[in-house]
Amino acid sequence: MKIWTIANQKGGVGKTTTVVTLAGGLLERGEKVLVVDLDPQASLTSYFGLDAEAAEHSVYNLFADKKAAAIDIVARTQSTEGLDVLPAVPALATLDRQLGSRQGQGLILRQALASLEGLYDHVLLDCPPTLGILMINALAAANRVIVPTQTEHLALKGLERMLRTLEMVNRSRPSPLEYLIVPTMFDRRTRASTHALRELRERYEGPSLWSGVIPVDTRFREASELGLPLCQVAPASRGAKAFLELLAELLDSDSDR
Amino acid sequence: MKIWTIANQKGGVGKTTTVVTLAGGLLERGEKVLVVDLDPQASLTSYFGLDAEAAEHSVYNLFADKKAAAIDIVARTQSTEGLDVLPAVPALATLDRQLGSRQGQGLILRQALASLEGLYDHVLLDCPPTLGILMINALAAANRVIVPTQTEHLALKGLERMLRTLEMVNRSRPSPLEYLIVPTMFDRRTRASTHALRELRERYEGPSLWSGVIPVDTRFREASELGLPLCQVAPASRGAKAFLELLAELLDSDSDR
Ligand SMILES: Nc1ncnc2c1ncn2[C@@H]1O[C@H](COP(=O)(O)OP(=O)(O)OP(=O)(O)O)[C@@H](O)[C@H]1O
Ligand SMILES: Nc1ncnc2c1ncn2[C@@H]1O[C@H](COP(=O)(O)OP(=O)(O)OP(=O)(O)O)[C@@H](O)[C@H]1O
Ligand SMILES: [Mg+2]
Ligand SMILES: [Mg+2]
Repeated sequence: MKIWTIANQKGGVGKTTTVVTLAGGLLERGEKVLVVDLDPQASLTSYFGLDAEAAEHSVYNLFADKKAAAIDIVARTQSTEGLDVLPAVPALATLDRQLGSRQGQGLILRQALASLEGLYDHVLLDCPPTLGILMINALAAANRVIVPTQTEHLALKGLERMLRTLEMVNRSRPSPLEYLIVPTMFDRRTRASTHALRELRERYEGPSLWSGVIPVDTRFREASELGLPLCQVAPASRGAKAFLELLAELLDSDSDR
Repeated sequence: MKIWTIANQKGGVGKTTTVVTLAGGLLERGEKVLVVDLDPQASLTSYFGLDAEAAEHSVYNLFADKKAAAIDIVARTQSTEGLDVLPAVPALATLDRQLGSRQGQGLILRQALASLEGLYDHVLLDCPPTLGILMINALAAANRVIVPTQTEHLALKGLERMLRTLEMVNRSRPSPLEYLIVPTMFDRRTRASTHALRELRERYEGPSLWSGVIPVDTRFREASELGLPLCQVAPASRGAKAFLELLAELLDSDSDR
């Protein structure tokens, strides 16, 4: 069971979109997939038609009640066959205030997911756009981190901060966490986008920056309206093809390790 | 002195862009403007060329040190004449853990800004994409709230949650806070965008939804690369015109009250 965390402290860079689209690609390959929503916004939960306000069992239980088991909170998605979700609820926003200063709260998720070993091939974690206890838990639970970043100037600043957070987390892990920066919302018509991509490629070379890009594609919004991964709505679209290319490379490099 | 808070718990909806562009429009009218960055991401601080890592004085001081005065942390922007900033630093992300459970922490910003009365005509507060102590302070300090929301399906769910937060805050205020929902990133070429706008207009009528829209416009990214408000970079662009129209209506309705 491989655990991929999709994180970036900057908002609106395509984290949820990346989780949904990669999960769609893994399902097409016949894999068993679980997605975990760690965002009090509950975008991932709503994307798949689940009601974030009414969820009785959610990720919140794992943090609030030590005896809660992950298997009890798994929900089946209504729209997508074979995809399970650990849903979020707005109350996740209170965890930092409740648990923040207590020690040893960083491994709650890692232990909860360990109990699901063997039930899923891949588990994808969707993070909120904030550095807090939920993101720290997600980074501690991960085998690999994917960092979507918009190809525009402001987002590059946020990226430096995210990578510093990763370095901080790596200091308390047994083995360093591999990360991959994925340029998203690339718009080849605008200078600002091509400048930002060039800057990214100058600053981060080698294995930590994906060699491809996820282009701007209006079909993502249409897929979210239908509550389906883009690969199932428009497999020939530019956005879907780019994510399937990314997925193939991620799986290749997983099998090398 | 009017205080406008720009907030939405959903990430990437155009909060920082709204603060920057409205501030640019107010400056063109010869007003004295202060923008306040309450986001640990410090997008607004970086936008105007200030270094969020090195800022000695920042909004953090107002919360961490009761004797700190707002006037001591005002920084002049390097790129835009006549615009002052209260900068953010990444350490703002720790405030929820430090102060969260203590009572009476919601009026710190309101009191700090009261000491600047008479120095500025408008103060614009940029919020992080999280419901926490910083957003609560911003809502308590505001005369009016502007809620940018993307014209797409997922963002509409986040809007319901944001409006519930406003209702919660309104219960502890002397007079209810007026809010205006501003549809952003409208792309008339995609069905999902026109559907979302129609849904917005069906659900929210009257004074709480702006009758116009902010269109998708690639010039916003170019403006952010230059660190200038869009009105100064491309005053005839669709994005700039839409924000100037919004600004005219906001100022009209302010003078009516
Ligand atoms: N490549 C793309 N092209 C066009 N639109 C995109 C693309 N990727 C994401 N989007 C759209 O951008 C918006 C933001 O994406 P998303 O919600 O996935 O970001 P996020 O990082 O998860 O945001 P948050 O920080 O709020 O969690 C959504 O409306 C989504 O449909
Ligand atoms: N109308 C628009 N058309 C095109 N791009 C836009 C528009 N408004 C904002 N953007 C771009 O979208 C991105 C997100 O905008 P912005 O950073 O202002 O959102 P935000 O809500 O402040 O995000 P966060 O939640 O991280 O604070 C930026 O790259 C910005 O340039
Ligand atoms: Mg998200
Ligand atoms: Mg912002």
